[in-house]
Amino acid sequence: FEFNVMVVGGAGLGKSTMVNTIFKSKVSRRSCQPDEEYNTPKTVEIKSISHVIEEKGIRLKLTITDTPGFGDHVNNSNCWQPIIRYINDQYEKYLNEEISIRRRKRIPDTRVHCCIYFIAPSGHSLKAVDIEALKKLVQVVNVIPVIAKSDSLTLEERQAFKERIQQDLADNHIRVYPDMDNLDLDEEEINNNVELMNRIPFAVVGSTASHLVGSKNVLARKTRWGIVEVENSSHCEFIHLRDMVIRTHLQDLKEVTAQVHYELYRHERLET
Amino acid sequence: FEFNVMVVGGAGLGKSTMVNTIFKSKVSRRSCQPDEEYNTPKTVEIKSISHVIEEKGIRLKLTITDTPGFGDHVNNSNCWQPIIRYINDQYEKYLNEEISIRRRKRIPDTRVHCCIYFIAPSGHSLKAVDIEALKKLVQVVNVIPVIAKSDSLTLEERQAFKERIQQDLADNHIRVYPDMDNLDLDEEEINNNVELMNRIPFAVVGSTASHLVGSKNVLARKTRWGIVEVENSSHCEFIHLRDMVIRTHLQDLKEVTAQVHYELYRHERLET
Ligand SMILES: Nc1nc2c(ncn2[C@@H]2O[C@H](COP(=O)(O)OP(=O)(O)O)[C@@H](O)[C@H]2O)c(=O)[nH]1
Ligand SMILES: Nc1nc2c(ncn2[C@@H]2O[C@H](COP(=O)(O)OP(=O)(O)O)[C@@H](O)[C@H]2O)c(=O)[nH]1
Repeated sequence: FEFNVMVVGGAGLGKSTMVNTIFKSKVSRRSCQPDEEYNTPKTVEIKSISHVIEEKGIRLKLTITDTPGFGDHVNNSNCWQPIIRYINDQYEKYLNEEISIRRRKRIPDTRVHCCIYFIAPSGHSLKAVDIEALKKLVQVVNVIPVIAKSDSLTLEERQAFKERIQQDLADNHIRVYPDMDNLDLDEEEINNNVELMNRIPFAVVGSTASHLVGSKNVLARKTRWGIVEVENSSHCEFIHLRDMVIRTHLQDLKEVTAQVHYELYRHERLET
Repeated sequence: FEFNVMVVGGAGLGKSTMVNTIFKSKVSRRSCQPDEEYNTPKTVEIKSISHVIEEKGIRLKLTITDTPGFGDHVNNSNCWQPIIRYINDQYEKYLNEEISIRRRKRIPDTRVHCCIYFIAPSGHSLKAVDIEALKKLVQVVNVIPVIAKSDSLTLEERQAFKERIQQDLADNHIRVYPDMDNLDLDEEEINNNVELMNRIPFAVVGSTASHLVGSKNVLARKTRWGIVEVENSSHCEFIHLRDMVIRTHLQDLKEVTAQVHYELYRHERLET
C-alpha cells in the first residue's frame, strides 16, 4: 500500500515540522522510531521521506514530499509551476508504465494523493499568491488547506480567519478536497463530509518534542506561556487532519486521484 | 513637538494592533483615553493617526502612519515604491516651506522620523522582499526592524532567528538605526547603542486588551495557553522598542532625519 502526500506553502510555515509530526504521531504509537528526523535544509529542491506505518492493522508506505520555499521571491509569478510539474511528472510516469506492453503487474504509484496547503496565520484573508496557487493546484490534485502555526491565533481570531478563508475559496471557485462532486456517497457519508468541509482549513500545530502533561508524555510545543498539545483537539486540529488523511479518507483520496485527476491527465495526454 | 513614526510590513503582521498598543501604552498612563481605537480597514491607502502624549513632562504630538498591505501581491517588484514616495513627499513639503520667502516661523514637520519594519516570524531568515525593501528604505529614513507577533516563537527560536536576521542585514550591507556613523556619541552612549544594536530586531507583541495579572491590569494578549504581557520585558521586547523610539532616542531620531536624510534629499533636489 502506497500513500503519497505533499506539503506546500511559504518558508517558515512549519511544513517540515509537520512532516515529522505526522510520522511521529503515527509511528511512535507502534514504538518504532522513525529512522532519522528529517532535517529542514532550506529546501531548494523537492524532497521526499517515506516510512512504513501501520494503520488499522494495515502496513502502509507513507511518503511525504516537502516542497521548496514557495512564494518567497520578490516576484512570485508562477511559483506554483515546479509543483504542478512534479505532480504531472508522477502522472506521466504512471501513464508510461500503464500503457507499456511489458508493464509490471503492480505499477509503482508515486502519484500525489493529497496536497496539504499551508496558509500563513495572518488573521486577515488569503494572500494573492495563495489564491493563484490554489486555483492551479486543485485542477491537478486533491488539496487540503490548513492554517499553519495556528497557535499564534486566539480561538476567536482563528474562527474569524477560517470563515474568511472559506469565503475567499468560494468567491474564487476553488474546490478543495473533499469536492462533493467527485464523491459517490450515502447520506451518512455526506453528513460527515459536510462537517469536515466546515472545519477546513484545519488549524494545525506541529511539534516533534514530547512533554509531560499530567502523567502522560505527549507531542507538544512548549512555549514560555504554556504547552500546546498537538494531539489535543481542544488545542488545535492536527488530529482532524491526520485522521482524515491517513484513516477515514485515505482510500477515497487515492480513488479520486486515480479516477478523476489522473484520468483527466491521461485523457489530455492521449488526445494530443 | 511633533514626532512621526511609520509602520511598514506585510498584511496581518500586527501593525495596526501595534499602532494602538503604542498609543494605549503611553496614553493610558495619563488616564486619558485615545479618542478612538484606530480600526484596521484592510488598508489600501496610507493612513495616519495622531495623539498628543506626554513624555517626561513634555507634550508630544505623536503621529503614526500605517501603510497598506505591503508585499501582498503575486509580483511584489517595487512594492516599496509608494512608501518611499510618501517619505520623499514629506521632505518635499518641508523643503518647499523652508525655501519659501514667506515661510512660517515654525515649519510643520511631517517628515518620517522613524520607520518600524515588521518581519514575519518565520523562524528562518529575511525574505527576498524584506531585503530589497530594507535596502531601499534605509537610504531615505531611519529604519528599526522588529520581529512581528514574536509570541509565535519560543525563546530559542527567537534568538536564533534574531541572529540570522542580523547576519542577513550585515551580508546585505543594510544599516538600520542606530547607524553609528550618523551619531556623535560619548563613550557611555556608544555602549548603550551597541547593546541596543545587538537587541535589534526587537521581538514584539501587540495588544490593546487589558487583563488581570496578579493584582494589576496589564496590556496583554490572552490566548488559550496563557497571557502574553506586552509590557513585561521577560515576555517580549515591546518596552525596548517603545522606550527607544519615544524616550531615549526620540531627539536623535529627529536629528538624524533632519541632518542626514533630509539634507541628502535637499542636496539632490537643489542640485537638479
Ligand atoms: N508557533 C509555531 N511555530 C512552529 C510550528 N511548527 C513549526 N514551528 C516553528 O517554525 C519554524 C519554521 O518551521 P519549519 O518546519 O522549518 O517550516 P518550513 O520552512 O515550512 O518547513 C521553526 O522555528 C519551527 O520550530 C507551529 O505549529 N507553531
Ligand atoms: N500572535 C499574535 N497575533 C497578533 C499580534 N498582534 C496582532 N495580532 C493579531 O494578528 C491579526 C492581524 O493584526 P493586524 O494588527 O490587523 O495586522 P496588520 O494587517 O499588520 O495591521 C489580528 O488577528 C490580531 O489580533 C501579536 O503580537 N501576536
